[in-house]
Amino acid sequence: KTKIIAVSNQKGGVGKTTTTVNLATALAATKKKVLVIDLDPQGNASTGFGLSRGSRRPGAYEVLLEEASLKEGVKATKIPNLFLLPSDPDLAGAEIELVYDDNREFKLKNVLTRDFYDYIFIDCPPSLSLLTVNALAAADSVLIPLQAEYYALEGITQLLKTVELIKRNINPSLTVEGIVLTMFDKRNALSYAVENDVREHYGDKVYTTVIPRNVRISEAPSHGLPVMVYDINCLGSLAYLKLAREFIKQQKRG
Amino acid sequence: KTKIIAVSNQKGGVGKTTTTVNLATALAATKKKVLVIDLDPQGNASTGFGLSRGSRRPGAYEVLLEEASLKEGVKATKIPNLFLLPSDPDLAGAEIELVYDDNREFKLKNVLTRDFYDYIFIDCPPSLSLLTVNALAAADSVLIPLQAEYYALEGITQLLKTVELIKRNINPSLTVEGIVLTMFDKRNALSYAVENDVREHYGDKVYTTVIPRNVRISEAPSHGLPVMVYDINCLGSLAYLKLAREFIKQQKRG
Ligand SMILES: Nc1ncnc2c1ncn2[C@@H]1O[C@H](COP(=O)(O)OP(=O)(O)OP(=O)(O)O)[C@@H](O)[C@H]1O
Ligand SMILES: Nc1ncnc2c1ncn2[C@@H]1O[C@H](COP(=O)(O)OP(=O)(O)OP(=O)(O)O)[C@@H](O)[C@H]1O
Ligand SMILES: [Mg+2]
Ligand SMILES: [Mg+2]
Repeated sequence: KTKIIAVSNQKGGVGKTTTTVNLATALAATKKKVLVIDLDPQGNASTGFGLSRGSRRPGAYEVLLEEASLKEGVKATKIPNLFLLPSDPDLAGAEIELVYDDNREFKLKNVLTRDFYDYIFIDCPPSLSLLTVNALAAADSVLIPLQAEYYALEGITQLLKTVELIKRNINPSLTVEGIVLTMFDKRNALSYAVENDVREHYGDKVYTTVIPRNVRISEAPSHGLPVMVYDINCLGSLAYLKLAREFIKQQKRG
Repeated sequence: KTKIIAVSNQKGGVGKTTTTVNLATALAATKKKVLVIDLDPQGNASTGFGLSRGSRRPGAYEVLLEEASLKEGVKATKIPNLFLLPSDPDLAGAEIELVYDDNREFKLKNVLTRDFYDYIFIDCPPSLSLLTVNALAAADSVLIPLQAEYYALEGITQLLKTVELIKRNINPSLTVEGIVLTMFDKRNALSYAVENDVREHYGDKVYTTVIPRNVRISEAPSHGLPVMVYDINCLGSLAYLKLAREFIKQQKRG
């Protein structure tokens, strides 16, 4: 019943948090019950939903180390049907503390229950470290935001190799949910070059929907709101709504 | 004689690699001998200097684990006076392998010699993990690229706390070299808001030079060239040249 999706890419600043926050918001608007897990010690997804720094405990750190239950960690957001397991800088300590634990890859998988939510999205940090491995071990699929830039394109092969490794050794049911192009700039030939390259290599794994570079998207976090709520009519919101429709259509196909 | 500078920010995609590659190139053009250490398993700095994926071994991984000497790992680049210790995805394995080593924070410091180069720049991955700790333990100072965006601004306090922690426990001589604003968009009010906030909080730690968002900067890596070499007259190159002049002036003041 519940589908668990990790949003991951070890390349930094490619739109992982922005995609998690806005795709989750769009799905919640269609009356789906959605949980966002902020697995990045930076806590950007928690900020994106307007949760103050002082009200994030217990959060992902305590839940991973079994000092609090998932129920105790999950907070409601301003958005109906959308819940958040927040994070704070302590989460960075979990990486070191879990290294000696035999079960270290499965800490997150073991605390997630599939009874209440329709979707669980996990916002990953920009690395392939233990926190990301926990997300990929717990997830049914991985959604990959890909910035339309050269360095970002270079990293995708490494990421897909890691996904294969996890699938073979830790989580046999892990699939690629899809690749979504982000920060696409229509005035920049490089964006089209990256798009052509990605569609050629990864075919229908790449969403038709492309997220444009849009200033309203980068303004929204300073108001603690997803761009869909901050400015529903901007190009950024319209693109994420379109992505949500495409995502839902794919779920039906199965 | 040799100054060692870590370029670090756990926020992803803020211009760490771009700043490392271009500041190093500008200094090499003034006849200083410069070494760039690519401490990010993504290997973007190695790509930025045009080093093919197949010629990166031995590199940072082998040198950190003492399987090769620094001299064996360092490669010449197309740019006179500029040398590179490249990295590849194996470097991600070093994080796990070094955890059991009593000296794990000082592996890099112990292999760096200060006899040949005027400057050593270390390009860090987007995290505060063991690789970044190694860079901060080995460095005299840390240069912080700060993207003119809200999420990036949020992360700066955490980074400076970590720098203080490293200074107190591991490397008492570590200082902040400076904060440089990157990807500044003159048409976007958010950029000015971030600039005002940073200059108010961090005063003269913030370089006067601001790096504008410039499409030529993002095109250069696909040609394996620093933007200074790819297009010396573009706004991006002029900004990094100005940053280099400001950086050199600060070194003289000491
Ligand atoms: N389509 C877009 N248009 C304009 N700005 C965007 C867009 N998507 C994201 N941004 C901005 O770009 C920056 C990077 O995006 P975001 O933080 O979502 O990336 P990330 O992959 O989560 O980064 P990290 O690797 O640090 O976790 C943020 O400041 C965000 O507001
Ligand atoms: N001033 C700029 N104008 C336009 N594009 C830029 C600028 N600076 C960097 N870029 C582009 O933005 C992307 C992010 O920059 P870069 O890779 O240097 O950041 P980073 O902090 O090193 O990222 P990571 O956290 O993944 O290591 C790259 O594709 C780069 O080409
Ligand atoms: Mg993020
Ligand atoms: Mg980088």
